[in-house]
Amino acid sequence: LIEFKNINKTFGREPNLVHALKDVSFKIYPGEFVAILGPSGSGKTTLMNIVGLIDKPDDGGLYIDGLNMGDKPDKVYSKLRNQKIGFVFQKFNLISKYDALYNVALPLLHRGKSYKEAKEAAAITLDRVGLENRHHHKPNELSGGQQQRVAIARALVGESPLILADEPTGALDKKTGGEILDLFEDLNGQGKTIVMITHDLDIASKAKRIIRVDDGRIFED
Amino acid sequence: LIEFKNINKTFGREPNLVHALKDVSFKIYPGEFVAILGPSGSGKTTLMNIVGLIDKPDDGGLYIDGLNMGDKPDKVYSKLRNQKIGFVFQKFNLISKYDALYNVALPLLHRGKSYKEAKEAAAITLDRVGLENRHHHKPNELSGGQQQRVAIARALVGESPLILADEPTGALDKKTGGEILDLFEDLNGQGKTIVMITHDLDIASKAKRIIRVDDGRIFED
Ligand SMILES: Nc1ncnc2c1ncn2[C@@H]1O[C@H](COP(=O)(O)OP(=O)(O)OP(=O)(O)O)[C@@H](O)[C@H]1O
Ligand SMILES: Nc1ncnc2c1ncn2[C@@H]1O[C@H](COP(=O)(O)OP(=O)(O)OP(=O)(O)O)[C@@H](O)[C@H]1O
Ligand SMILES: [Mg+2]
Ligand SMILES: [Mg+2]
Repeated sequence: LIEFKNINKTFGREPNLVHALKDVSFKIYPGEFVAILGPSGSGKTTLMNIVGLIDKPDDGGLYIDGLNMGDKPDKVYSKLRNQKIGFVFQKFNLISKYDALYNVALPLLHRGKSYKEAKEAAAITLDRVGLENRHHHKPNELSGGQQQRVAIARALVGESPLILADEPTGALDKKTGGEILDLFEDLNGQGKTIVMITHDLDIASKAKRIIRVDDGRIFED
Repeated sequence: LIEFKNINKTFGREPNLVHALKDVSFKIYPGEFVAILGPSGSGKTTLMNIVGLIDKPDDGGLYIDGLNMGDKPDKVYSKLRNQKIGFVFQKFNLISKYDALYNVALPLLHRGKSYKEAKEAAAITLDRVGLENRHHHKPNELSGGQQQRVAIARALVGESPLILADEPTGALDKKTGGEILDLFEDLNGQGKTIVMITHDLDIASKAKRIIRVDDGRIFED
């Protein structure tokens, strides 16, 4: 499904050059449940953003379903992203002027679904993450963990085959975090591919494979 | 040091009225190390924002060092806040156009320290949270956990007697989170009062007292 071949990514320039990913190679197959662990600043989000087609490597090959993404125009990236990927961002990236329901409906509206259909699916997904009474709250009228759950709902509403989650339970108590993890396990059971960055070793132990990131390099047992 | 007497706080209005804090009463004494736990949405941040003098109760009494805050003008709140409180916010609240060093220097500049003095103290504090090589990175050039550590450094740079931390290790791996906790324990050993919201039971166990929040009410063992 996803292949990295000798991928490098740097930010900034001398003397502030940061080599965030160094010669990273791995494959993720359809239906896998992968946890990505590593210290703060080690390159996990940078790696995930390339998997999620919202950033590009400086060097090396990125293959999606065998397709070499390197020479494709931006609209191929955004089309694949909209149709195939649900992404829970580390900083949530909710739109502050819209309420929870509309934020979650947006990916479906972008795919051309009707307003009625998109809102119904958004309502169901918000309920599934425990936000039944918060549909019409805007992000700044929600607690940190509630905002995180809106971000999760938005990633799941489109029933995408690939779900990327950058620390999806960081703002949640143990019980609520466990419920979100159960949800991901159910989706994986339905055949969806899940790639999840987490700092929580209990959460990581639920995944079937662990990739560790340290100072821009990856390690697997 | 801090006393809540029958404090209530609501948001919104019917039919969307949220009763975020319900008849909350407790005291926190100088030098304590208190952990606040509870489910997502239970009212912890709302409580902390009142302790931190950035929000006010709708009902009930707030006393700081015996002073009834209820009838004081806003400039008494902001003066106390600037001089006495270091606050690590759940969403960090960094200023995106300034680099890490300037963000951390700001509380000292607000107190009238010289630019040179403020930057020196900021540099030392950033180093203490492991960000030696990131002084001139802006927030969007930092990882999630690095941004959190800038927020922590900013809360600590003024050596305030009261440190409030809303989920200060939420974006950190176990090791880095442990280092931050050691830092808080050192500061508590120096006599500073620490009030910390956390979802992590290991972190909570390091505190000397636990206050639980559930659906707007507080409970203590
Ligand atoms: N401006 C607002 N308008 C309406 N409701 C609000 C507003 N701010 C907070 N709330 C509600 O008040 C309740 C308490 O919020 P608070 O942020 O204190 O929770 P919390 O315990 O910090 O949660 P978390 O662990 O998720 O950060 C939540 O249910 C939230 O939806
Ligand atoms: N725009 C940028 N300019 C300069 N450096 C950057 C930029 N973005 C990220 N970095 C650096 O790249 C490194 C990797 O960042 P990344 O966000 O991938 O880390 P992470 O593993 O997700 O960390 P965390 O667990 O703290 O979220 C960090 O050291 C960070 O400072
Ligand atoms: Mg990250
Ligand atoms: Mg909160």
